[in-house]
Amino acid sequence: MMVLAIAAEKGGVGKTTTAVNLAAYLADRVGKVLLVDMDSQGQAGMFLGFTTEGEDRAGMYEMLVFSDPLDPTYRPADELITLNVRDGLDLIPNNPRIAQAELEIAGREDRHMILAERLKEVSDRYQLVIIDVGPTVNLASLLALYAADAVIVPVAPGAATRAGVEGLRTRLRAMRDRLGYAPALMGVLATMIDRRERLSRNLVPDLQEAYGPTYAGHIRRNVHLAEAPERGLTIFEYKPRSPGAIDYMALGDWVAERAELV
Amino acid sequence: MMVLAIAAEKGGVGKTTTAVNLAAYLADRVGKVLLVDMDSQGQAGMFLGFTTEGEDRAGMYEMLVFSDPLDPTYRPADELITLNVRDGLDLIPNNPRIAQAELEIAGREDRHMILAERLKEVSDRYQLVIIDVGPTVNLASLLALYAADAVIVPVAPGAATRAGVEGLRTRLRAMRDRLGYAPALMGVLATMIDRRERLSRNLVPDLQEAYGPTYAGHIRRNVHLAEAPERGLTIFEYKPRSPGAIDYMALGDWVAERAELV
Ligand SMILES: Nc1ncnc2c1ncn2[C@@H]1O[C@H](COP(=O)(O)OP(=O)(O)OP(=O)(O)O)[C@@H](O)[C@H]1O
Ligand SMILES: Nc1ncnc2c1ncn2[C@@H]1O[C@H](COP(=O)(O)OP(=O)(O)OP(=O)(O)O)[C@@H](O)[C@H]1O
Ligand SMILES: [Mg+2]
Ligand SMILES: [Mg+2]
Repeated sequence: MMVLAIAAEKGGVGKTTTAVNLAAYLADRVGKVLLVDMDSQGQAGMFLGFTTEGEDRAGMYEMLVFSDPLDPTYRPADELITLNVRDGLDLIPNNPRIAQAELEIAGREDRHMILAERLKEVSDRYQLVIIDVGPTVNLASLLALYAADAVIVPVAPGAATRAGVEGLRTRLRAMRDRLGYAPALMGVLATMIDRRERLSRNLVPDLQEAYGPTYAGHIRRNVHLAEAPERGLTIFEYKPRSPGAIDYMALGDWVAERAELV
Repeated sequence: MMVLAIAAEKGGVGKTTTAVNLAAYLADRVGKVLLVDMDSQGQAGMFLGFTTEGEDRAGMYEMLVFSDPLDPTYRPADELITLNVRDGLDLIPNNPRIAQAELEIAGREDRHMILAERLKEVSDRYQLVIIDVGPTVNLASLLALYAADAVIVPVAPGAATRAGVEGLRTRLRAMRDRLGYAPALMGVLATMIDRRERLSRNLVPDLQEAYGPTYAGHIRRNVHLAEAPERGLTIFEYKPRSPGAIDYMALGDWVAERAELV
């Protein structure tokens, strides 16, 4: 099982769009995939048509808080997963209660390892786990990075793009120093690329030069990628021949090869 | 003195762009303005050409941690402000150390009031304080909302836009219940509006209908707004006759009137 985190310290760069469409595409191709939402907004579920309103749906809060096998409140991980949100794709949904979970686990010595341990419980069921990491430096994103084998960083044209990637790399180095582990940087992905705009035209060669083989390609700005989530559909269900669908298929192939999943 | 928070639970919707350009425009018109960066990225300073590399520049970490007047480490608020980043505009910069500050103040009974108390220390110097609030539900954003008299919520076209505003309103209601105070919703601002796209065309009437007099107007998608921060310039310095500059001037006038600053 390979655990891949989609993380960026900048907001609105396409983390959730990438996590959801990558998971949906690879679920058909490489076997069973688990999509993990580590953002308190619960957007990954919403993009697939699951609302977080149904507070009674178990998810990340239970995963983190009822995670100690020696405690009577323990609940096995496989009970807390929403099965078959799409063919071959399961989901751990999230909602704002995760902020409460952070407080409840803050005192545990092993808190940074909790998600990694929970994913180990189900490692025989999935080829790939994809984690949508929220934009903030907090305990939830630390758990996600500690559980991940590798990271993909989406970068959109605009202010301080390179600082976003370097900020994450600095964070990974600090993790390695303090906790003895950090995921590898698998790829830097240019998103929302519109060839008509100078910022987009500059970003692609900038990233290629700075990151070489770690450059994962680019996703064109495509309004269908923004419309699909409103209908709770992946880009492949909504507009399978759109530039967005084509670009995320190319990314999926690039990831499958790098992760030696095919 | 009026304290206005620019907040949205969704990332990348134009919070920092709005905070910086609104502060710069109003600093000329209504008197002295203080821009407060409550986001660990430190983007507000970067948009104005101040990098967070100079770790030795005092800012939000010191504001929060050395804030107890009875403690020998106390440092007065006016010492920690970067003066005259533009005519009539001062700045409290931020950097990732704020995550550390959150841990250091987590045990204090009055932690949610710390920023509000610090701003009171300088209330005789400023007509207006504008706070750029990061996209997450965390202690830093709670302090920002508790210190604010009113909130403007930027909303960009795309997935779950209305849920973003309603999520914030729910949070304000919960604050009122638990802490006995919450800021008023001054305005909902549509951002990145491109008339050629259906999602943009739908968003404006949607918001007008849902929020009536609280609808603050819209900012057109304008590439100059994305280019200006790369040069450390406000939109007024970079392209004063661009659609971005015109739209932010209109917003500034709307805010000045509502806040009775003129
Ligand atoms: N390539 C693209 N072309 C056009 N729109 C896009 C593209 N990628 C994402 N979007 C839209 O941009 C907005 C932001 O994308 P998304 O929510 O995936 O970003 P995010 O990084 O997950 O944001 P957050 O920081 O809030 O978690 C959404 O409305 C999405 O539909
Ligand atoms: N009206 C606009 N037209 C075009 N680009 C814009 C507009 N407003 C903001 N941008 C660009 O979009 C990107 C996101 O904007 P900004 O950083 O202000 O959002 P934010 O909500 O502060 O993000 P975060 O959640 O990371 O704090 C930036 O690159 C910015 O330059
Ligand atoms: Mg997201
Ligand atoms: Mg910002």
